[in-house]
Amino acid sequence: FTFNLLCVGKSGLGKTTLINSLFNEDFSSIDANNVVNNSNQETDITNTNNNQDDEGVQPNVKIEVKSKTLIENGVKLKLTVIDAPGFGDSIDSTNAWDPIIDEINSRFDQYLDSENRVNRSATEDNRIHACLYFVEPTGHFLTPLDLEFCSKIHEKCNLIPVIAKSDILTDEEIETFKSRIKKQLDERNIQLFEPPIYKLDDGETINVSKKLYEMMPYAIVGSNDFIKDPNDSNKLIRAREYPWGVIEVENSNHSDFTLLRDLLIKQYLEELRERTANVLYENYRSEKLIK
Amino acid sequence: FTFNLLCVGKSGLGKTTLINSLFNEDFSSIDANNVVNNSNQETDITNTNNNQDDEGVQPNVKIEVKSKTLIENGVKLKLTVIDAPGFGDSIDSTNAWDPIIDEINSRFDQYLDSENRVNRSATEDNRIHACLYFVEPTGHFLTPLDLEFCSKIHEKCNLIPVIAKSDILTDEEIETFKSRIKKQLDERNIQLFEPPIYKLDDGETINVSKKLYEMMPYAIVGSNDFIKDPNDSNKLIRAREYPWGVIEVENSNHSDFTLLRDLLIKQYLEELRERTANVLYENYRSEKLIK
Ligand SMILES: Nc1nc2c(ncn2[C@@H]2O[C@H](COP(=O)(O)OP(=O)(O)O)[C@@H](O)[C@H]2O)c(=O)[nH]1
Ligand SMILES: Nc1nc2c(ncn2[C@@H]2O[C@H](COP(=O)(O)OP(=O)(O)O)[C@@H](O)[C@H]2O)c(=O)[nH]1
Repeated sequence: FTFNLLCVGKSGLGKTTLINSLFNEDFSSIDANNVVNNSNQETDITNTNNNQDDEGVQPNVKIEVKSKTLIENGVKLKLTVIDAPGFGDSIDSTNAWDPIIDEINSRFDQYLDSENRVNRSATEDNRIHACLYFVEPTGHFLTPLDLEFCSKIHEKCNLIPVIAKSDILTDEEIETFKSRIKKQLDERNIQLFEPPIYKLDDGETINVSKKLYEMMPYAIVGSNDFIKDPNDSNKLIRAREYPWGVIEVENSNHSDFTLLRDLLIKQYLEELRERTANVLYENYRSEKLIK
Repeated sequence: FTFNLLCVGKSGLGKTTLINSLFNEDFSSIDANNVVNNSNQETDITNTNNNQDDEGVQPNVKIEVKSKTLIENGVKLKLTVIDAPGFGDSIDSTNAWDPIIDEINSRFDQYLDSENRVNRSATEDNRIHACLYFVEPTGHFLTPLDLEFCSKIHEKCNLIPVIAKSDILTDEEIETFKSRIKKQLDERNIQLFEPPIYKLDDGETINVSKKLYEMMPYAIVGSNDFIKDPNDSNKLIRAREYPWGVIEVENSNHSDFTLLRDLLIKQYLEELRERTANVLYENYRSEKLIK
C-alpha cells in the first residue's frame, strides 16, 4: 500500500516542517535518494549557459525521494515524499518545472512497462498520487512561476495548492488572497483535486466534502516544536511560540492544517490513488498510445 | 531638504506598508511618476525574448517615484520614495537590477551636470540617499538574486537590508537567519551602512551606534491597521491582529522596527545624505572622470 506525495515550492516555505507535522514523523533525518537524470548535473548559475540546448535554460532542480513505512488508520502505508529542491530558487527559473514533469512521466512509464509484464501482481504503485504546491504568502496574487507550474501539472497529477506559512496573513488577508488565487486558477482552467461526492453520501458528508473543496488553497501552518497542550498538560501539541502569542498547528481557528490532513490522509487517501489510476494515468496512457 | 529612499524587493514583502509605518503617511494614495526608460516598455514574459540584445534578458522592472513633504524633527523634508515594481517577480529575473542601477547612475549624472552650471545653489539633491532591500523571511539564506543585487548596489548607495514580514519567524529563527545573512554578506565583501562614531561621542552614544549596526539586517514588521494602545486608550498604535495575539509594530520585543526608524529618520538621516555626497557620489564622479 503506497502513497507517493510530490512537494513543490521554493526553499524556505516550510515544506519539510509541514510533511513532519502531517505524518507526525521526522523526514529530515532520512537520507534522500537523489534521482539521477539530466538536471542532476552539478550545474550552478555560471554552468547553466553551457548546458543550453534548443529548449534554452537547463534548470538547476534536483529530484529527491524519501520513504518511510507508517501505520495510518491501522494500515501499513509506505509513504514516499518526492521533493524538488532548487525549484524557483535560481535567478532564472525558466523550465524549472521540466525535471518535475519528467519525474511524473517516468513513473507513469514505469507503471506502463510493469503492466505489460507477466508477474503484474508484484507491481508496486510508484505513480505520483498528489502534488502539494506551496504558494508564497504574499497576500497579493499567484506569481508567473506558480501559474506556469500549476498549468503544466494539473492534468498529470492531483493538484492541491497550499498557502505556505499562512500565519503571516490575518484572516481577512487570507480570504482576499484565496479568492484572488481561485479566480486566477479558474481563468486558466487549472483543475484542483475535488473530493468526490457519492450517491449514497448523507447531507452531512456532502457538506464536509464541499467545504474541503471550497477552502482550497489551504492556509497552513506547520511546526517541529512542541508545547504542553493548554487543555491537557499530559499531551504535547505542535506549536510556534512568539512574544505575542502561541500558534497551535491543530487549532482550526489558527490554520487549515486539519483540513489538509483530512483530505490527504484521513478521508481521501484512497480517492487520490484511485483518481491517479483511473483518470490521470489512463489519460497519459491513451495520449501515449495515440503518438 | 530632500531625502531620497530607494525600496527594492519582490512584490508582497510589505514595502508599501513599511514606508507608511516609518513615516506615518499613506503613500499608496499618491500617483506615482513612472520613470520612462528602456525597461518601461510594456514587456511581458513573451515579449522579453524579442527585446534581447547581446546583454541578454530585458528585465520587466519599472521605476516608480512618489514624493511627499513632511515635517520630521521640526524640519520640512521632501521625502521621495523610489520603488522598483517587477523586481524579482518574473520567472527569469536575470538583469532585474539593471534598471535600478541605471536610475542611481542617472541621478548621479544629473547632479554632476548641475554642479557644472552657474546657479548651483538652486540644485535639488536627487541622489539616492539609502536603499532598503527587502529580504524574504525564509529563515534559510539570502537567495542568488539577493546576493547579486546587494553586490551590485552597495558601492553606489547606502545599503540597509531588512528581513521583511519578520513576524513569520521566531526570535530564535531570526538570530540564526541574521548570522547566516551577515556571513554571506561578509564573504562577498558587501558593505552595509554603518552609523559613524565621532570622537566626541560619549560611551552611551557609541553603544547605541554599535548596536544599530550589529542588529542589521533589521527584522521588521509594518502595519496599515491601528488598534487602541493597551497602555493608553486615547492613543492609537499600528498593529496586526491575529487569533493568537496582537503584534505591535513599535514594540521592540516584537520587531526591530524602532531601530530602523532611528537609523533612517530620527538619528542618521543627515549621515546618510553626507555619506552619499562625500563618499558614494565622489567615487562615482572620480570613476567617471577616469573613463
Ligand atoms: N511562520 C512559520 N514558519 C514556519 C512554518 N513552517 C516552517 N516554518 C519555519 O520556516 C523555516 C523553513 O522551514 P522548512 O520546513 O525547512 O522549509 P523548506 O525549505 O520548504 O523545507 C524554518 O525556520 C521553520 O521553522 C509555518 O507554518 N509558519
Ligand atoms: N505578516 C506581515 N504582513 C505584512 C507586513 N507588512 C505588510 N503585510 C501584509 O502583506 C501584504 C502586502 O503588503 P504590501 O505593503 O502591499 O507589500 P508590497 O507589495 O511589498 O508593497 C498586505 O496584506 C499587508 O497587510 C508585516 O510586517 N507582517
